[in-house]
Amino acid sequence: MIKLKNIDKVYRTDKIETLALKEIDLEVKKNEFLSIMGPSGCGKSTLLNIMGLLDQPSKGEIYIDAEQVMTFKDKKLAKLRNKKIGFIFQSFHLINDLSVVDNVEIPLLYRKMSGSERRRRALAALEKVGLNTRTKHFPNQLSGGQRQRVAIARAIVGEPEIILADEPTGNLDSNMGQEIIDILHNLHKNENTTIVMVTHDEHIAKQTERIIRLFDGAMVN
Amino acid sequence: MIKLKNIDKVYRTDKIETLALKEIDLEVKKNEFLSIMGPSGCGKSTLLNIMGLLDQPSKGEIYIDAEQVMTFKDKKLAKLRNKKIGFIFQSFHLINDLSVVDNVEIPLLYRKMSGSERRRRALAALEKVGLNTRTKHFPNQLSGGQRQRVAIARAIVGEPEIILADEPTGNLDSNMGQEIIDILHNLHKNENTTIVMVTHDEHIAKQTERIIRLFDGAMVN
Ligand SMILES: Nc1ncnc2c1ncn2[C@@H]1O[C@H](COP(=O)(O)OP(=O)(O)OP(=O)(O)O)[C@@H](O)[C@H]1O
Ligand SMILES: Nc1ncnc2c1ncn2[C@@H]1O[C@H](COP(=O)(O)OP(=O)(O)OP(=O)(O)O)[C@@H](O)[C@H]1O
Ligand SMILES: [Mg+2]
Ligand SMILES: [Mg+2]
Repeated sequence: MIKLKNIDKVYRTDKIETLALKEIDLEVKKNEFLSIMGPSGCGKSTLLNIMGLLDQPSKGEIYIDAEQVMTFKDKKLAKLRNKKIGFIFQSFHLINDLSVVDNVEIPLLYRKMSGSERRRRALAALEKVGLNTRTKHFPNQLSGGQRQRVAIARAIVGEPEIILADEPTGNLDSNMGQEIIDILHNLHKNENTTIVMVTHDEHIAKQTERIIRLFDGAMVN
Repeated sequence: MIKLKNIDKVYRTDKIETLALKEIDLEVKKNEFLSIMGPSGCGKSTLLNIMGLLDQPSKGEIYIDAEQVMTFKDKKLAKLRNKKIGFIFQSFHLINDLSVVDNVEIPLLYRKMSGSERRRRALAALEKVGLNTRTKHFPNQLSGGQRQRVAIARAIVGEPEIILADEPTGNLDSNMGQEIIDILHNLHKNENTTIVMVTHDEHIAKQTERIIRLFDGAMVN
């Protein structure tokens, strides 16, 4: 489903060059539920962003569903992303000027769907994450864990084939965190969703099918 | 050190009134290390913001170091905050236009101190949290956990009497998270710092002296 071949990623600031990813070879099978773990700063978000076509590698090849995407123009990449990938960002990236329900509807704007059908599905996704009493709030009127859950609802509302989740439970208590993981497991089992999840929580990672570990930009074992 | 008497906090949006805190009575002794736990949305950040004089309660009294602060004007509150309180925000609140080291120097701008002494102390705080190779980076060039550590360095750099930490390890792997907790324990032991920490991690909370639990805005047990 997702294939990365010999991926490097270099970041340059004024003073420092960081080799954030080194020779990453990774294949994520269709309908696999994979966890990625590793210390703070070791390259997990960078790897997920590259898988999600949000960032370009400095070197290497990427295949999404067997399509070679390195040659795609921006417009074609965006279309593929919107069609196939739901992304839960580590820092949520909610739109502050839009209400919670409007935020969650955004992925559905790319589809042929009536406004009332969009609203129905957005509210259903918000119900799943326990936020049906906060639909008209704005992001700055929510707790940290509530914002995280809006980001999760937005990623699942379109029932995408691939979900990339960057530390989806970091701001949640253990009960709510487990509820979120159960939602992901249900999508994995019932909708055949392919899921790649970055997490710092061993307990959560152990509930997935495979754990890969990064250290200093490289895969270990 | 911090005394809250019969604190209520009501938030009003267009449609919904939320009683975020209900009749909170809490005394934090000098040099105590207290944890606050509870489900997502139950009022922990609201409670910490009120303790940190960043938000006003709708009802009730607050005493910091025996001074009744409800009558203070904004300027006096800000002076007390800068003098006595270091705050680690759940969403970090770093300044994107300033480098990492400039962000960490900010609490020291309120003191009589040379520029070189400010820089020396900021770099020492960044060394403690493992970020000495990132001092010239900007916040948007950092990983999530690195941003969290900049927020921590900024809160401890002025060696304040009170540290209020809102989920300080949410974006950190367990090793780095424990390093941060060790830093807080050292400040508690060696500098007699009073620390109130919100956390979702039972393992971390058990290492502190007392755990209070919130549910739906009220203290339980
Ligand atoms: N500015 C605001 N306007 C309206 N409601 C608000 C506002 N800020 C917070 N709330 C509501 O008050 C309640 C408590 O929020 P708070 O941020 O204290 O929760 P929390 O315990 O820190 O949660 P988390 O663990 O998710 O960070 C939440 O239900 C939230 O929706
Ligand atoms: N835009 C950027 N410019 C320069 N360096 C960057 C940039 N983005 C990330 N980095 C660096 O690349 C490294 C990897 O970052 P990344 O965000 O992938 O880490 P991570 O494993 O997700 O960490 P965390 O667990 O803290 O979220 C970090 O050391 C970071 O400082
Ligand atoms: Mg990250
Ligand atoms: Mg909070």
